[in-house]
Amino acid sequence: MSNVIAIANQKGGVGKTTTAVNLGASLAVAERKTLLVDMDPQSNASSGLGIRLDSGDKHIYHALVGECGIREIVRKSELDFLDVVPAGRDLAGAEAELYMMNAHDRVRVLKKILEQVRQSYKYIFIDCPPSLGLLTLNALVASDSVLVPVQCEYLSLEGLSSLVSTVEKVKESLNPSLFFEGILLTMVDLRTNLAREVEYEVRSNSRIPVYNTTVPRNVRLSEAPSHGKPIVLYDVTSTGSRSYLQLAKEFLAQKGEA
Amino acid sequence: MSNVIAIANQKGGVGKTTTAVNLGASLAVAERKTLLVDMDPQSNASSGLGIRLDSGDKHIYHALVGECGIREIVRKSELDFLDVVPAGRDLAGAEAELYMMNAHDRVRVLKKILEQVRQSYKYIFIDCPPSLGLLTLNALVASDSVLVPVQCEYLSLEGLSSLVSTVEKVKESLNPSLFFEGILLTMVDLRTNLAREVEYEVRSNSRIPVYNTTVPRNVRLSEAPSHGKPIVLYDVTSTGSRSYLQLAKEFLAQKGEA
Ligand SMILES: Nc1ncnc2c1ncn2[C@@H]1O[C@H](COP(=O)(O)OP(=O)(O)OP(=O)(O)O)[C@@H](O)[C@H]1O
Ligand SMILES: Nc1ncnc2c1ncn2[C@@H]1O[C@H](COP(=O)(O)OP(=O)(O)OP(=O)(O)O)[C@@H](O)[C@H]1O
Ligand SMILES: [Mg+2]
Ligand SMILES: [Mg+2]
Repeated sequence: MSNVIAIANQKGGVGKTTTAVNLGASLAVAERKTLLVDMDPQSNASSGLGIRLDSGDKHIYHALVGECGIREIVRKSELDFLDVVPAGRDLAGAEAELYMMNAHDRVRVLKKILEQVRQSYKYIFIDCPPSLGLLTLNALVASDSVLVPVQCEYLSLEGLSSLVSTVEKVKESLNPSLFFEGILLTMVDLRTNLAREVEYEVRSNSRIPVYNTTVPRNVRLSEAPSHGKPIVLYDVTSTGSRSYLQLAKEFLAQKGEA
Repeated sequence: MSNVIAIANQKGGVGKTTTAVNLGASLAVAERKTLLVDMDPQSNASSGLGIRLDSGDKHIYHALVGECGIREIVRKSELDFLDVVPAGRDLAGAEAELYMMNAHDRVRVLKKILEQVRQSYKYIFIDCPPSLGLLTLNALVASDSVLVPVQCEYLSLEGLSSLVSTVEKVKESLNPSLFFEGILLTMVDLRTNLAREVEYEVRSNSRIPVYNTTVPRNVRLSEAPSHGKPIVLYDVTSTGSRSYLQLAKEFLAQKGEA
């Protein structure tokens, strides 16, 4: 039985890609078969795992517009139990193409594509772009649940209510079984009052479960993508790596799998 | 003679809104008549200047879809020389509506709207969302130049080439006089090698001018939005405030206006 999880937050720069890559990699280290689907035209998740596309290479865009099947574009990562469906720049053109489809079909394209590979993976993570447009909507319709990274900053907190109301709308009309996996507090710098206040605010007011694990600000996490490696391969001793391994443990315990 | 400047970068969380709000406010303190147009459905620039919309209030979305004129929605800020055109959440629906227009018109809507107010302001800044979709395209077509905040991180550097190629395409086909105002390095933490390496990389390789002024990481900048105030009103003594006042000076000097 596989789980499809969208990693979404329309606020930019909150740690969606860092979480998709490093939670995926940590679950692979725990030998759970995991697939990471990059749905962001910036393709940071792809490059963060060392995948460089050549100009003719097919990627998620081509599967979305029906030019290839998903099995053709799945790639291996450096970790045995982690595969990747990469994105390329022309994914930015996908939204205009999806708008040409009818309203019913245009939000179910990714869901249909993932049905072809779901059974081969225990966990499938979808890295979403920083918006609530058609690419993110496709991810929410294709997913069983949503994991929401939240930076310990005021502006990140402010956007949470729009994300919650979007997920609730998707749940009502398009994907009734969609639920919130949890909120992950990222880039936590406990030296500042702001981070403590935001953490307190999220934990006491949130209707969504909040992971006990938090990810501290750790420069090794922002160095790792330039080496095309997840943190567990770049610097397993770092606080960043320990946090994501800890998150993987908490995630598996919640799934009754620890 | 007014200048319209888009503040754009599809990478999320790099300091677009923080720069739009605080460069705008610093120019207002220098008594240049300035307008800030919020084109991001997250409406962080609006709330960062203390503007809270009620459910019936009109905003930029309504001007884009032709339901009101822009003069009706211009609001005063706490600074005499700074006005704001706010955004609300339903701006997220604008892209779907713009796609229903023909390809020629759908990218020129904001340009036509701003022509009605251009002569009343010396500088008009447009805060863009973290994407290269229709809202950002409208901003690039409506603008004379583009100011690009870049966070001193690897992933932020990686996205720069897609932004440059998008701006060049807009310049070729839609807005021939568009030019790069400059790159602003933000959230610079000189304690880390990464920030120094990224700064060196940007200054030595960039075909776009890079401001001498950089903005250090400063928690007061991220506290200010929760008080609805630009940094110059929240804490004028902070390094964040001094940096944006310094940027305003450099910006004006480049315009021959110091
Ligand atoms: N815990 C952390 N400590 C330090 N840096 C971090 C941490 N998490 C992420 N980063 C860095 O912060 C930046 C933003 O993170 P990331 O790109 O993962 O966010 P995102 O939400 O995916 O952004 P976008 O909205 O553009 O997709 C990146 O440069 C990343 O390397
Ligand atoms: N120099 C700085 N020092 C510390 N925090 C900063 C600085 N500049 C911005 N921030 C904070 O970092 C976060 C990201 O900044 P901001 O929201 O301005 O980026 P953005 O590019 O507009 O994001 P988005 O892509 O979501 O529109 C915010 O919480 C902001 O308060
Ligand atoms: Mg990302
Ligand atoms: Mg912003």
